[in-house]
Amino acid sequence: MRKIAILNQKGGVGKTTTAVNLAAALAKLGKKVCLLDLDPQAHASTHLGIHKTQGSIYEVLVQSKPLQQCRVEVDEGFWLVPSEIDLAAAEVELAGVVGRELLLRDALAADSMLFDFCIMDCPPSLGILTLNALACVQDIFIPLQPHFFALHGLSKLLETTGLVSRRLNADLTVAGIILTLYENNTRLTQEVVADLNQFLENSRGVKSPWQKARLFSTRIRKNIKLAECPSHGKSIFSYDPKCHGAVDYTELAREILNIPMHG
Amino acid sequence: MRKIAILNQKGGVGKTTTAVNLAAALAKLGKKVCLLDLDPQAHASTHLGIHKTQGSIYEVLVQSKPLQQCRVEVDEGFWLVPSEIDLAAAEVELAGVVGRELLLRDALAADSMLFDFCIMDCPPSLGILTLNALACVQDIFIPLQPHFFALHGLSKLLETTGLVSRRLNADLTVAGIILTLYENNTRLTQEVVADLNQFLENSRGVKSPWQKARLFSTRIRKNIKLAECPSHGKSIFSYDPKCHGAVDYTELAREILNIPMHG
Ligand SMILES: Nc1ncnc2c1ncn2[C@@H]1O[C@H](COP(=O)(O)OP(=O)(O)OP(=O)(O)O)[C@@H](O)[C@H]1O
Ligand SMILES: Nc1ncnc2c1ncn2[C@@H]1O[C@H](COP(=O)(O)OP(=O)(O)OP(=O)(O)O)[C@@H](O)[C@H]1O
Ligand SMILES: [Mg+2]
Ligand SMILES: [Mg+2]
Repeated sequence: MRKIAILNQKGGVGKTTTAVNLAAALAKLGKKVCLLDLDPQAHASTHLGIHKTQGSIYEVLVQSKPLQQCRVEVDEGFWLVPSEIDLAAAEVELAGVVGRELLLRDALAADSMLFDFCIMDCPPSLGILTLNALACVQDIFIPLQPHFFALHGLSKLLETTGLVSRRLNADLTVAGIILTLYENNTRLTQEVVADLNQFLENSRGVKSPWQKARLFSTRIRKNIKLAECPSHGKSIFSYDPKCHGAVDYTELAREILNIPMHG
Repeated sequence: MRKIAILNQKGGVGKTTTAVNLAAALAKLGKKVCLLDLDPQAHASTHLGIHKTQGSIYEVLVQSKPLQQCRVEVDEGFWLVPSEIDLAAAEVELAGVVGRELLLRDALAADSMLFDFCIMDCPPSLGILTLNALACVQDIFIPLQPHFFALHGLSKLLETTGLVSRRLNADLTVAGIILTLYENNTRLTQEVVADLNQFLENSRGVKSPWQKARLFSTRIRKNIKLAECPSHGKSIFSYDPKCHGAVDYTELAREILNIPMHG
């Protein structure tokens, strides 16, 4: 099972939009996908019209409830473990717990259901919830809006992945950066993309979790449909399967699966 | 001194852009303004090209350093107390401290320097840093992007203001909602604005901190200049004083000061 954390401590850069629609795209391509909503604001859950019924990720982390009991099937091959607002309390409740960053890893290890992909939507912080994701995934995908603060936050994010990789999870790698809310025609976008490419170039020779990180060639263009579909409790594929948002997330899923776009 | 928290736990909705440029606009209109950067990601500080030199809000909250010693003058009548990444640790360090939500209130009470406005840029969460702001301000301004999750987060935010108002700060009121990243031509925008207006209408009769909250008539339009100026370490007024971003934040400042736009 390939485990992927969708991570960026900067707010509002398309983490949830990416987690939900990439998971949905992979399921449409025939993969079996589990999405974990790790944000107390529960936007991924709300996006898919799901409220906690049988259990939430809060109960998994704080009360050791099995993932199996909390998981709901959203669509064919597409499962969700929802979040709830109580998860905000977890950061304080877990503060003193031994191995508090490894609770999700334990929960996944105990889970018998098989998936091709487990995708985790992280909150806009590098706190205990995000650390739980980092401690058990192989890949980090970083959605990034090509604005000024993009580069600033990136070095702090990478520093954290370095720490987790050394202390908790030797398998951790930054697979790549997904450009989101992409608008090609601005000079700011071009400057930030150039800076990012430069940064990734410079990291190639030095051993680190982001040594092989790349800019995904698929860019998620700004498309109002992606902002509309959460209000209908749907992924973009159930809402408007022909719009740019759907095209872009399908293309990203194919890139991740290494299937040629028209192959 | 009028104390204002710029608050919304949703990420990336223009809190920092508003805190910085509203503070700058008020200073341009002759007011004496202090901006407090309460976000460990220190974007307001970075936006203005300031790194902590003599002290940061972390030392104020955790080590009781006087605000006076940390404050830097950014521009005429415009002062900043910067943040730094160590502030992220404060949430854990302060977890057990008695009266941990009242540390900023104490610091402001001990501050002898007089300002017309103290504006606080809050992080995208309702944790201890944001609570410190809520425990000592009179007004909350909520920057809000008219997208689906806007309304969802709003009720949780208001619930928190209710708690703080009852337990810690009877003066707390939600003054208003500032529409940000505003693009008039989408149906989604119109729907969300209509829902917001409805919600505010319904709240009029019930005693609560948001009973008199209004939608500011000034809307901050999407303008790439606002995204560019942080990379130059400037407010919009030093970067491009004639662009829409500068016009909108000046208009917002005037609305707040109750000066007619052309009066
Ligand atoms: N490509 C896009 N085109 C248009 N709107 C988008 C796009 N991607 C995201 N949005 C909208 O932008 C807002 C922020 O996106 P989203 O909530 O996915 O970001 P996030 O990084 O998960 O935020 P947070 O840090 O709060 O978790 C949402 O209203 C979303 O619908
Ligand atoms: N009116 C606008 N027009 C264009 N870009 C904007 C506008 N307002 C903000 N931005 C840009 O959008 C991004 C998010 O804005 P900002 O950082 O102010 O939000 P925030 O709510 O403070 O985010 P966070 O939750 O991470 O603290 C930034 O890159 C900023 O430059
Ligand atoms: Mg999110
Ligand atoms: Mg901010």
